[in-house]
Amino acid sequence: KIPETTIARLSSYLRVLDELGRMGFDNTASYQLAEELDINDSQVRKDLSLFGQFGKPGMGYETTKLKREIQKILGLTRKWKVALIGVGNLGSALLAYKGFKRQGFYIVAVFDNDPKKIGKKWAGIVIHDITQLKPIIRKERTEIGIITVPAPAAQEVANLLTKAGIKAILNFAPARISVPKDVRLSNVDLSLKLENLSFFLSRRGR
Amino acid sequence: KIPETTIARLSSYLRVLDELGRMGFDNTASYQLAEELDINDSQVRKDLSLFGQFGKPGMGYETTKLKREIQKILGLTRKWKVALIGVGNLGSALLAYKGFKRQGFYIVAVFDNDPKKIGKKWAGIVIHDITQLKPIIRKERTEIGIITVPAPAAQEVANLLTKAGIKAILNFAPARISVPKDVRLSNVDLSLKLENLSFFLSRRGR
Ligand SMILES: NC(=O)c1ccc[n+]([C@@H]2O[C@H](COP(=O)([O-])OP(=O)(O)OC[C@H]3O[C@@H](n4cnc5c(N)ncnc54)[C@H](O)[C@@H]3O)[C@@H](O)[C@H]2O)c1
Ligand SMILES: NC(=O)c1ccc[n+]([C@@H]2O[C@H](COP(=O)([O-])OP(=O)(O)OC[C@H]3O[C@@H](n4cnc5c(N)ncnc54)[C@H](O)[C@@H]3O)[C@@H](O)[C@H]2O)c1
Repeated sequence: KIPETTIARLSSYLRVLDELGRMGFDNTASYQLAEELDINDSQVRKDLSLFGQFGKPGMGYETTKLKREIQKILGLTRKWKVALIGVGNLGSALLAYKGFKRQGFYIVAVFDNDPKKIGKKWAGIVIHDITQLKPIIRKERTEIGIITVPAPAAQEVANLLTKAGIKAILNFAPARISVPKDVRLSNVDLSLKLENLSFFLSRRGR
Repeated sequence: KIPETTIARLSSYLRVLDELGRMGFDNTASYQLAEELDINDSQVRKDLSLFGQFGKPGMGYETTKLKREIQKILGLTRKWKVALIGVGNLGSALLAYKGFKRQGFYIVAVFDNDPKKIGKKWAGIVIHDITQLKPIIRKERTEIGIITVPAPAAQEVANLLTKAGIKAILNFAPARISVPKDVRLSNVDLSLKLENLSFFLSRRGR
């Protein structure tokens, strides 16, 4: 079972490799990835060794080859269709964000329950009625769901998503939601990011 | 030097302790925190030992006491004033999000450069002209800056923030920005969250 932190580091290695590739580095040493991310060289090599034998001892890794390997591990060598529920401020921002497409994630279906929004277009996509979730998700063959509705609606939306066959959910609502055992749930809480800053600021004061 | 992952785990321990406290657990064992977060018991104890001697061997920790200790470590026993720049979709969503206040982070000043937005009120707060950043940040004594402007504007906004005395920045724009050595910069990239899901989905297929 691969730890969450390892998966997150793999995503970070990918971004560093991307940049190193653009800067002309055909080969990458583990210490370069380590330095860029402020982690131990041994951690990088330990992470990569979990998935196979990449690179040659003393020779480092071929940049594009390692990048490709990590993309495979993270499932990024294909496109993923995403459904988003709750086209409010946050949902609209995510819908317009180009960073997701860059990694192969395409928001192809969006839903809301506000009659003023249903049927309207946003960022080139029509907003569907949430009551049509199951047939549209099946027709579009989306595999990932993003929840950006208010907290009280989050669990019912998660239920609709899992009943429609979605096996992976990214939840932004500040609500503890439960999903079936075979569904992967990831919760986003941006206050964690602010706490990382307050940790730093409060130590700085000494 | 405390690793980033440790700081993130401390925030997670806090949330678990909060819940355990609400459920009536006056005492908490490290394995309870470990189980809830799907990490090793030893990792929990290792993290906490970095900051002091909490709890008694074999007795666990007093829930409210440990919660208080972690809040101190993370700088959460006081309020923090936050400035936000870029009141678009994402900025508006963050402005309305109550989760930040719950941890003591108050967005007290927001800025934009769009004449249609400047002077208007959003979520009870007036949108200031970005050209007034320095005097307002000084007057409000904000210590944290949030950047939610488009990528091309991110660096110039970061420069304005650091020149105004801000020492901690949370950046959402997909741009690599540089800050002075004594400024803490945290970047948010939500596609990392989606990659955690695609990792899971692509392995599931086998
Ligand atoms: N995780 C974080 O760090 C973070 C940050 C900001 C916002 N949020 C959360 O994200 C969510 C969205 O925030 P926002 O500012 O965009 O809110 P919003 O009110 O602007 O948008 C919510 C949208 O969901 C729709 N909706 C409500 N109930 C629905 C239902 N049952 N089915 C379908 N659609 C429904 C609404 O019509 C609206 O369009 C909130 O839960 C908020 O607390 C989280
Ligand atoms: N990190 C992530 O995962 C993630 C997710 C969604 C959006 N984003 C990013 O967040 C940013 C905001 O996204 P959005 O959808 O809210 O965009 P938006 O266009 O709706 O909002 C941008 C706001 O910034 C203002 N602005 C532009 N230049 C400015 C300047 N120089 N000074 C002050 N204000 C200025 C605009 O007037 C507007 O109000 C973008 O960079 C986007 O790529 C990141």
